[in-house]
Amino acid sequence: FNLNVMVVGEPGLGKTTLINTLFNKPVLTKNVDEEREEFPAVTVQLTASEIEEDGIKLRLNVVTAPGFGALTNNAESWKPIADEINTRFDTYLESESRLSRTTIEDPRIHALLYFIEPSGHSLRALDIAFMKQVHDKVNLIPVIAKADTLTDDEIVEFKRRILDDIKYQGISVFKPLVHETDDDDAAVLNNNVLSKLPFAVVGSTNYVQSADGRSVRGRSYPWGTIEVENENHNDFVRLRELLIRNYMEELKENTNNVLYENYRSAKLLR
Amino acid sequence: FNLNVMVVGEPGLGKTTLINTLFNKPVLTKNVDEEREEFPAVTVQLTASEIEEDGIKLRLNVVTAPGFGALTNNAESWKPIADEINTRFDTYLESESRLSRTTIEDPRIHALLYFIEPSGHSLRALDIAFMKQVHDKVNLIPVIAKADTLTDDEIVEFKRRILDDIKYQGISVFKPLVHETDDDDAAVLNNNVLSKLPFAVVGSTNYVQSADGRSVRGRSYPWGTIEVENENHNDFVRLRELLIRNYMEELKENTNNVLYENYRSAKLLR
Ligand SMILES: Nc1nc2c(ncn2[C@@H]2O[C@H](COP(=O)(O)OP(=O)(O)O)[C@@H](O)[C@H]2O)c(=O)[nH]1
Ligand SMILES: Nc1nc2c(ncn2[C@@H]2O[C@H](COP(=O)(O)OP(=O)(O)O)[C@@H](O)[C@H]2O)c(=O)[nH]1
Repeated sequence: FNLNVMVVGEPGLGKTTLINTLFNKPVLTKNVDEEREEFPAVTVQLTASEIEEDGIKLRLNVVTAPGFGALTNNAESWKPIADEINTRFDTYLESESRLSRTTIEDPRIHALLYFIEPSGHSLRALDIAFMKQVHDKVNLIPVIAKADTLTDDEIVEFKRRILDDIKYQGISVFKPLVHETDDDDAAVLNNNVLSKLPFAVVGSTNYVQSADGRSVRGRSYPWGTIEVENENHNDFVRLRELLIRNYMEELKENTNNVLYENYRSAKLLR
Repeated sequence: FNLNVMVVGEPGLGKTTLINTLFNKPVLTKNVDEEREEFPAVTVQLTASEIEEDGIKLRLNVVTAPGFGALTNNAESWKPIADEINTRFDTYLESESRLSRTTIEDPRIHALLYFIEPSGHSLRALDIAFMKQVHDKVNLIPVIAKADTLTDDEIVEFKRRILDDIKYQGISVFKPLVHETDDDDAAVLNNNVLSKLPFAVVGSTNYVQSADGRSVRGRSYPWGTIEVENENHNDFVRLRELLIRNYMEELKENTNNVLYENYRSAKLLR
C-alpha cells in the first residue's frame, strides 16, 4: 500500500505543517535554505515515510517543490512539477510493458494538494497558470491555506470566488463521487464535503489549551485559540477524511482508470 | 499641509483596509478588476483625500500600485513605482528652478509603506528586489501585513529574521530619531517604537464586540476577536503614531533634506 501526494504552493503557506498535522508525525522537515527562503530555482524533492492508519501500514511518499512561487519571475515554476508527474507516468508505463512484471511500488501521483494564499480576493495569475498545467494529469485538490486569516464570512465569499474562477478557467478539480447507495449518505456527503470545497484548512503540530481547557492541536493567540480539529474553526477534519480515510481508493482508481489512461493514450498516439 | 504616502505590496495583504483604518475614512475604494485580481501589468494610481487630524486639515495623497506582485513574472514590477518616485522629484526640481515660484503642493513621496506577507519565514526575493530599488529615494517603512496570522512568538521570530535580511541586504529603512531631550522620552521611544520595528499590523473598518463588550474596530473569528487598537494584539497604534501623529514632520524633513538632496545632486552631476 502506498500513497503518493504532491504538495505545491508558495513558501510560508503552512504546507509542511499541514502534512505533519494530517499524518500526525514529522513527515517533512525544514532545511535551513527553506527557512531563509533562498531559492535560486524550483526543485522537486521526495520524502518517504511509513504511516499507520487504522492498524494498516502505509508507505507515504510526499513530493514537494521548494522554490515554487518564490522567485521574482515564476513564469516557468510549473515546469519541473509537471515534468515530475509525467516522469512518474512514464516509469509506470515502462514497467507495464516489461515481460517479467515485478511488483513495483506505484510511482504515480495520487493527489496534488495545491495551497492557495488566503488573500480573500480570488485566484492569482500563478495559481491559474499552474493548475491549468496539471489538472488533466493529477487529482487536483486546491486548499485555502492558513484559513485562520479569514473570518467565516470572508471564507464563504472567497470559496465562491475561487469556484467561479475555477469554472471560468476550465480547471478540473477532484470531486468525490456521491455513491447512490443511500440518500442519507449522499446528503451527508453533500453537506459536509461537496458544499465545503475548496477546503479552508489550518495546521498545527503544537498542543495548546482550548477555551474549555482541553489539550488540543491548535494555535494560541492573545485573542483566542483556534483548534485544528474543530469543524467550526476550519475544514481540516474534512480534508483528512478526503485524503486518508474515505477517498484514498477513489483517488487511486481515478489516477489509474482515467488520468493515467488519458496520458498513456496521448503518448502512444504520438 | 499635504502628506504623500505610497502603499506597495502584493494583492490581498490588506493595504486598502489599513489605509482606511489609519485615517478613519474610506480613502481608498476597490474597483472590480482589483477584486477579480485581473492585472495585466503594474499601474500607479493616485487617490487624493482631505483628512483632519487634531483639528488640522490635511491633504492626503495615497499612491497605490495595483498589479505589483500579481503577475507570474514580477521581475519588472518595481519599475513603474521607482519611476513615479523619480517623476515627483523631477516635478519638484523643476518648480524650484522657476523664477516665479508659485506655492505648489509638495509632490514628493514622504513615506512608502511596504507590505510584507506574513509567511513567518523571511523576506521574499521580490521584497528584497523592490526595497533595494527604492530605499535610497524614499522613507521606507516595511510593515508585516495581516499580523493576526502570526502568534506572538512567530512575530518575534519573523521580525528578527526580517531585520537580519534587511541588514544583510544593505537596505535602509526609516528610523525615527531618538531626540536626546529626555532620557525618559528616549526610553519610551525605544521600548514602544524602535524595538517593535518592523510593525506587525492589523486593519479593519468594521466594528465588532470585544471580549469585554466594547464596540471596537476589529475582526471577529469563532475563536476570538482581535482588536485593531489593542496594543497587545498588534502594532497598529504604533504605526499611526509614526506616520500621522509624531513623526510626520520628520518624514517630510528627511525627504527634503536628505533623500531629495541626494537625488538632486546625482541628477545634476550627470
Ligand atoms: N496562521 C497560520 N499559520 C500557520 C498555519 N500552519 C502553519 N503556520 C505557520 O506558518 C509558518 C510557515 O509554515 P510552514 O509549514 O513552514 O510553511 P511552508 O513553507 O508552506 O512549508 C510557520 O510559522 C507556521 O507555524 C496555519 O494554519 N495558520
Ligand atoms: N486577517 C486579516 N485580514 C485582513 C486584514 N486587513 C484586511 N483583511 C482582509 O483581507 C482581504 C483583502 O484586503 P484588502 O484591503 O482589499 O487588501 P489589498 O488588496 O492589499 O488592498 C479582505 O478580505 C480584508 O477584509 C488584517 O489585518 N488581517
